[in-house]
Amino acid sequence: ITAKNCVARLSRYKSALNRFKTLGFVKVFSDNLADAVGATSSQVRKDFSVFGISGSKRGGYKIDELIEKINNILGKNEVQQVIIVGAGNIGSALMNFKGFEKEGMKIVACFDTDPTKVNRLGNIQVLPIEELKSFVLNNKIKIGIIAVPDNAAPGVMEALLEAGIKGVLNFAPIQLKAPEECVVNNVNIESELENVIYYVNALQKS
Amino acid sequence: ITAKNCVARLSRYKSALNRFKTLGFVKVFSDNLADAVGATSSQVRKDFSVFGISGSKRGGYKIDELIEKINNILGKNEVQQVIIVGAGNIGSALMNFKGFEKEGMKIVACFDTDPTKVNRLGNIQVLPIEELKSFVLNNKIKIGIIAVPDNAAPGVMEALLEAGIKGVLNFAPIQLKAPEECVVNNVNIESELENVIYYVNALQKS
Ligand SMILES: NC(=O)c1ccc[n+]([C@@H]2O[C@H](COP(=O)([O-])OP(=O)(O)OC[C@H]3O[C@@H](n4cnc5c(N)ncnc54)[C@H](O)[C@@H]3O)[C@@H](O)[C@H]2O)c1
Ligand SMILES: NC(=O)c1ccc[n+]([C@@H]2O[C@H](COP(=O)([O-])OP(=O)(O)OC[C@H]3O[C@@H](n4cnc5c(N)ncnc54)[C@H](O)[C@@H]3O)[C@@H](O)[C@H]2O)c1
Repeated sequence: ITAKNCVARLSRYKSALNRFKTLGFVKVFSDNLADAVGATSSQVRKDFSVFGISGSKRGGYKIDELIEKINNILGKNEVQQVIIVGAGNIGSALMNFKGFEKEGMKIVACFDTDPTKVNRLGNIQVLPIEELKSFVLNNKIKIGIIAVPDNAAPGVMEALLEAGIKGVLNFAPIQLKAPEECVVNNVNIESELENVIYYVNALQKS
Repeated sequence: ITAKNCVARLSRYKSALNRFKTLGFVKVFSDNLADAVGATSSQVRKDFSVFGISGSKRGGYKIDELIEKINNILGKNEVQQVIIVGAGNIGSALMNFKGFEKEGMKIVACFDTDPTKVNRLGNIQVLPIEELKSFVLNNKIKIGIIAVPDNAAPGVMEALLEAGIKGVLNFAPIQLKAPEECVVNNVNIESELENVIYYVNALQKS
């Protein structure tokens, strides 16, 4: 299976292509894409060859064709249903974000232990955590987002695995154990900010 | 200057140490830390030697001493002031998060072009974007977070650089150009979720 960085670059090429399209471009060269995502043009061509994407004879790529090819590779040809666990700050920010649906990712429900957060009437329902397993099984959900405090995250991970979830995006600053066949990506906002601060201080001292 | 992954592991060791402390641990071994962050114990020892951290003679590390050493390396001995640009979903989630202050990172103000978001009375003031430059200069702010739409992000980046910002955490899904002496870390939530979906689909097909 392809390396994570390569897939991450593919989604960055896609966002750049969508931006070029809104600017009225019809065709694009690997140099344009390289500049837009901070890669080299040979990296762009290499990534495309990994996924079997080739350019036109006279050079360059037709933007519409390229977007369609990348969308197929990223599994965008069908809507991917996603659930969130934790309707707090992060959970609400994700529920309110309109950008996911444009990209074929639909947040279909959110679960929380706090009864005051339950809302069955909202655009995205917030349901009690007890209903997680039946909801995931009945709707064949494969992807979950963890947005709960670190001490609750391992328990939530177990509940998701039990319900049959195959992929998790985790915002809690804790390493989660998952079996081979479950994909876990971590976003640690605190550590990203600490990282920036470390380098700013290191640059000032040097 | 030290590699980014090494610094990122350091902040993960720190969160694990804080958790061990709340569980009543006093001492810890590199194996414990390796398990907690998903690294190997030789990687833990290697990281510590990069930063000049050594264990006690009889083996293992005193948790309090280790936390203090890591906090010094990460620049936690003084409060780091941070500003946010964009008081939308992400900006509000970051403003409401209590975890930053515990770690010596303090969000001191947020800026927005939308006059209805301005709030000079909140715990963290939301100010008009016109006041960004004077606020950053008067308060010697070095770190900024970009939480605006992708088309507004390059303009915001320029304004931050002009005001003297030295480090940026960017949530907009776009590559930002910055001079050598400015650190930019990107968090692309959309691409992280796309990445999880890609691997879940790839695993299901294989
Ligand atoms: N908000 C931020 O900007 C930010 C920044 C860095 C890290 N994080 C991390 O992201 C995670 C979420 O942060 P937040 O600010 O949204 O927290 P929050 O406290 O606002 O929300 C957490 C939600 O999870 C719910 N919850 C707790 N235990 C649960 C369980 N077992 N099952 C289901 N729901 C449960 C709570 O009721 C609450 O609604 C945390 O791990 C935090 O460390 C957040
Ligand atoms: N919310 C999410 O879960 C999520 C997920 C993926 C990516 N993102 C990315 O994070 C960024 C922020 O997303 P959001 O959901 O918070 O958006 P949002 O629309 O809720 O908030 C954006 C805020 O920025 C302000 N703004 C616009 N132009 C500005 C400028 N030039 N200067 C100052 N303020 C300006 C707007 O008035 C608004 O308050 C976007 O780039 C988005 O693509 C967000």
